[in-house]
Amino acid sequence: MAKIVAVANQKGGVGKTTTSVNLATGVALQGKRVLLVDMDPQGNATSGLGLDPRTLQTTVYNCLINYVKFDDAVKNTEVSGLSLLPANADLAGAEIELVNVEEREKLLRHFLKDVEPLFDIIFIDCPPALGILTVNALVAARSVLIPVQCEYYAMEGLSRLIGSIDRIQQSLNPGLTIEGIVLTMYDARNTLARQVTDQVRGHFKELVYQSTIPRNVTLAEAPSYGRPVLLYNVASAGAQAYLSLAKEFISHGEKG
Amino acid sequence: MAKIVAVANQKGGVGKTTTSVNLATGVALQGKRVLLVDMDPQGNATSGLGLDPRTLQTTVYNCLINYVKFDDAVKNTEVSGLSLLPANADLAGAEIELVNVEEREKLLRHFLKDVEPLFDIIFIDCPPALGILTVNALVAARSVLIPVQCEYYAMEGLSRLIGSIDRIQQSLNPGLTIEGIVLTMYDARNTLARQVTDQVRGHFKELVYQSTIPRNVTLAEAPSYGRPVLLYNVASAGAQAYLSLAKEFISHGEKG
Ligand SMILES: Nc1ncnc2c1ncn2[C@@H]1O[C@H](COP(=O)(O)OP(=O)(O)OP(=O)(O)O)[C@@H](O)[C@H]1O
Ligand SMILES: Nc1ncnc2c1ncn2[C@@H]1O[C@H](COP(=O)(O)OP(=O)(O)OP(=O)(O)O)[C@@H](O)[C@H]1O
Ligand SMILES: [Mg+2]
Ligand SMILES: [Mg+2]
Repeated sequence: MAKIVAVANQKGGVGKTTTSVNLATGVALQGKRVLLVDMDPQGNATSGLGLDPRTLQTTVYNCLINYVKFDDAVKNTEVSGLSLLPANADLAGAEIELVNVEEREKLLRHFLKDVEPLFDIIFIDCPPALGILTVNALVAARSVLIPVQCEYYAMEGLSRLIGSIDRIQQSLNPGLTIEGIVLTMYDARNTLARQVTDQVRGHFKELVYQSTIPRNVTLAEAPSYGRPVLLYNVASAGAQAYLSLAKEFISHGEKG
Repeated sequence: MAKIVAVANQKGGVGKTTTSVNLATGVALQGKRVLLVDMDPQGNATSGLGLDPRTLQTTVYNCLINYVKFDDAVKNTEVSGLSLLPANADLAGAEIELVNVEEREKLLRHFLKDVEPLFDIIFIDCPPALGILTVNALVAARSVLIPVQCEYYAMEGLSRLIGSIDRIQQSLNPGLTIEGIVLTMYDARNTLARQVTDQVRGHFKELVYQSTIPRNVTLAEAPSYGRPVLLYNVASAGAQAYLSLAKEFISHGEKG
């Protein structure tokens, strides 16, 4: 049984895709068999791993809506051990098309049932909303990894996200837990980042990973080359932070 | 007739709320009567102007769904000349509740008909998605102001946004135009920001405002005090950039 982890936060631009792409890469480089599912119509995880969403014929959308087989949609990436189920703008149609579909929240969970045995870990990158796509990810997942940007609006939105996760636990997915909270875009020079970090660590305690991701321009440059930062510039502060997060993520899992 | 401008971009965290709050403030300080409508269930524009979304009894949601009058929901702000139609998490329910409502895309447009005569300019802050809330804003508005973060993923998403605006023009709102594109979080020290700026200016030419908003921590600090940056620290680079954008926005409008 694969460990299925949704990377979610309805606040925009907090580092969901950057965390999905680089943590999945870091975990694959430790020898695990990893799948990254891109559930965002923007297709940022897809382009962050070197594919152009506009050229793809089959994506996660076709798997969920047109019963296309996993094997016909999954793509290899430059990272050995990491596969990608890509997304493109077609996925935006799902919001409307799924409205009257029976068990529309469980489509991804059902689809991944046959896929799980092939992987050790499945990550799902979510869009910045709590709509049907994110709900599908939260129902398919066993846990949620929450990136939190070290800024005020991102911190403010955290309690609403935790509330939504609670509601999913009570109704559609009782086994859902919080995998962890990762602090992103931390800039040691500014007091706001330190204040947010203290508040989040103070409130969520051991749920917060020790590894903090610094604000580091290499992380923003890597996607323009279609490569995870670990392949683009492994010596950078951003790459090193995601390597350390990957190690922490794996050791958390082993403790069970 | 008020000028109604939607501030939209489905990419998350590009500075939609920061631009809505600070541009609306800058324009009000130039003597215009301004309304800011918060159409994001996160309620960031609401808290950025000093109100706690969780304590509000009536918001834009009640105006659209329960026929609450504008006067019973609108709030004054610390900025003279700037009023706010606030939002809170109730608005997230609208996605589901409006599904079978006749003319669900036009609710905000109809609601603002009676409100327009009271203001010179109405800004609408949009959530990071192209769902029913953003569509309502694009149908109510006469133009769209697009913040673009000077980074790769934000630039990549621009063509999809322009495509969506075209589709709204052809179907629901033929008069919709692009008010302008504002480059945000520009960091002169990094090549990526310069590359993105050159590409966006090269492609969209005079649609791009001369005023560029620098990455400036004061802009991220101001919301934690519930104040627009122009009241929090008017001498900061961020505040000065939004003042210059406000002047440019007004002079664009006068040229018609
Ligand atoms: N630690 C970091 N340091 C510097 N830049 C970063 C960092 N993490 C992410 N970025 C950049 O910040 C922007 C936002 O990150 P990203 O797109 O990963 O967030 P997201 O939460 O996935 O956004 P969305 O809500 O649109 O899905 C991107 O341009 C990305 O390259
Ligand atoms: N020019 C800037 N310099 C530094 N920080 C900024 C700047 N503009 C915005 N920020 C900060 O970056 C974060 C994202 O900005 P903001 O919330 O305005 O984006 P948004 O597009 O409204 O996000 P969402 O997609 O969630 O609605 C916020 O924490 C904000 O305070
Ligand atoms: Mg993303
Ligand atoms: Mg916003």
